[in-house]
Amino acid sequence: PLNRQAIERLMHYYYCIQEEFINLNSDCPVLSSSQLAKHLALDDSQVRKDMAAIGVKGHRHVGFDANEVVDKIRQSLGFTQNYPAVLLGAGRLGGALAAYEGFNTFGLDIVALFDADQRKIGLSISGHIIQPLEQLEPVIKRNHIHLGILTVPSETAQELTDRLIKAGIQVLWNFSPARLSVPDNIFIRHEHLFVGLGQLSYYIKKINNP
Amino acid sequence: PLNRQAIERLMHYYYCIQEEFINLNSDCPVLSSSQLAKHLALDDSQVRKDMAAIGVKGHRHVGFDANEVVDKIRQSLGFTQNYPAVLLGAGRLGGALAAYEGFNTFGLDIVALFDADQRKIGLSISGHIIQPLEQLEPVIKRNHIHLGILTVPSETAQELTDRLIKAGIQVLWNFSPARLSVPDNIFIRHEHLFVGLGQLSYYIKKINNP
Ligand SMILES: NC(=O)c1ccc[n+]([C@@H]2O[C@H](COP(=O)([O-])OP(=O)(O)OC[C@H]3O[C@@H](n4cnc5c(N)ncnc54)[C@H](O)[C@@H]3O)[C@@H](O)[C@H]2O)c1
Ligand SMILES: NC(=O)c1ccc[n+]([C@@H]2O[C@H](COP(=O)([O-])OP(=O)(O)OC[C@H]3O[C@@H](n4cnc5c(N)ncnc54)[C@H](O)[C@@H]3O)[C@@H](O)[C@H]2O)c1
Repeated sequence: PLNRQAIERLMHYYYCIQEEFINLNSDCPVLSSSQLAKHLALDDSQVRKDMAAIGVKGHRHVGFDANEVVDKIRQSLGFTQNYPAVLLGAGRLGGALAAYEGFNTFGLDIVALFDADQRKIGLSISGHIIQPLEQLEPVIKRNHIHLGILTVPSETAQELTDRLIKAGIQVLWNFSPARLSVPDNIFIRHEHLFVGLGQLSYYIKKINNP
Repeated sequence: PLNRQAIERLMHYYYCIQEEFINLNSDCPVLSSSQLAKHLALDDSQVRKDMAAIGVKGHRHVGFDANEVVDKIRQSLGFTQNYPAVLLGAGRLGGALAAYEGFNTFGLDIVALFDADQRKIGLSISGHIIQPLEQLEPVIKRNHIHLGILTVPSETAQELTDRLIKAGIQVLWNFSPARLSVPDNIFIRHEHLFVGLGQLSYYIKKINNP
């Protein structure tokens, strides 16, 4: 099985190959582990270990086939499946996520949006009609949904989490700052955009203190 | 100097300590490198190396002082400075970022919002008035701004990037899917929320194929 660090590395390889390698070479893009390692400031041996873990065989002195690496990452991480999700909190951030087309190639299919604000019910974002919370359980059951996305204010996040778990949701993508308590069999990924500020702030500090 | 990987690790320690350790122990929270390593699936030796790099001295058989680690990370990454930023594209995502209070403790100060949609000019998000693009250069010069945040559609991102760089911006936080070309002295962080889907999709795949 893959741990959190390995999954993050695979995502970085995926993104790096899509951006750097496949776009540049039209026919058969080949890349070496040292190219990927250098690009992501990793050890060469870590890249080779990761490739072996997902079943990519490199050719000695030649390297890896970029398209094969992308395919194997997509298979290992499950991007070839299609997993439906519900999104709670159709506000600014929730609306931006519902409208973003970049998620489709990763298998995510946001099938329904919910909100507590009566003024939003019936409005549409990119073809999704915002539904009242009474519809939450029936929609989860009807579509066999495993994933719940939370883009609600902190103070409502825990009660909505409890409600989602009771309805059968086992995986949560939480954007609210709330610290959620859930049973051990539930997987939560907290998304904190402030993580990006580490690099930005460090670089600005260097500009201000050369 | 710290490379991208090291900065990401420091951010994970920071978040982990804030969430797991400081909240739980009221008086003097102490943690060991193996506690942090286990929590983040890293090697013990990597944690100790990182602590040494930011000047945190651990006490043999006791561990690190959690408050000291947080302070040293804040200093190393520059969160103690206050850096102003402009945000272009006051739409759904831009509005959510402008309204988010979680960025303040990291030194980010979004001082001005800009948009091309005349209907949005003069509206306010969390106290920020949306300004027309004509005001961009004067605001950047007046406030000595180094950071530009892009939450605009892909097709406008490159021309706005060129305009920001010409006005003296050296650091960019790009949320648009566009691939931006910039001179070597410009630092860009592309934010791709799909990175989070790696873990979510992998976990759902495990649920569907036990
Ligand atoms: N993780 C990050 O880095 C980050 C960045 C920006 C915003 N956020 C967080 O994302 C969340 C949303 O931010 P936003 O700017 O979109 O706010 P917003 O106010 O625009 O949207 C919140 C939505 O949730 C709805 N809502 C409130 N209570 C509800 C309930 N009980 N059930 C269903 N819907 C409910 C509101 O009606 C509103 O539409 C906030 O918690 C914010 O702190 C996180
Ligand atoms: N990185 C990610 O994971 C992620 C997630 C969601 C959205 N996005 C991206 O973020 C961007 C914004 O998404 P959104 O949902 O907020 O869209 P939106 O349409 O709500 O907001 C875009 C804003 O940009 C403004 N704009 C358009 N052209 C402009 C110009 N030349 N100058 C200044 N402002 C201009 C529009 O008037 C609008 O207010 C898009 O590029 C989207 O693809 C990225």
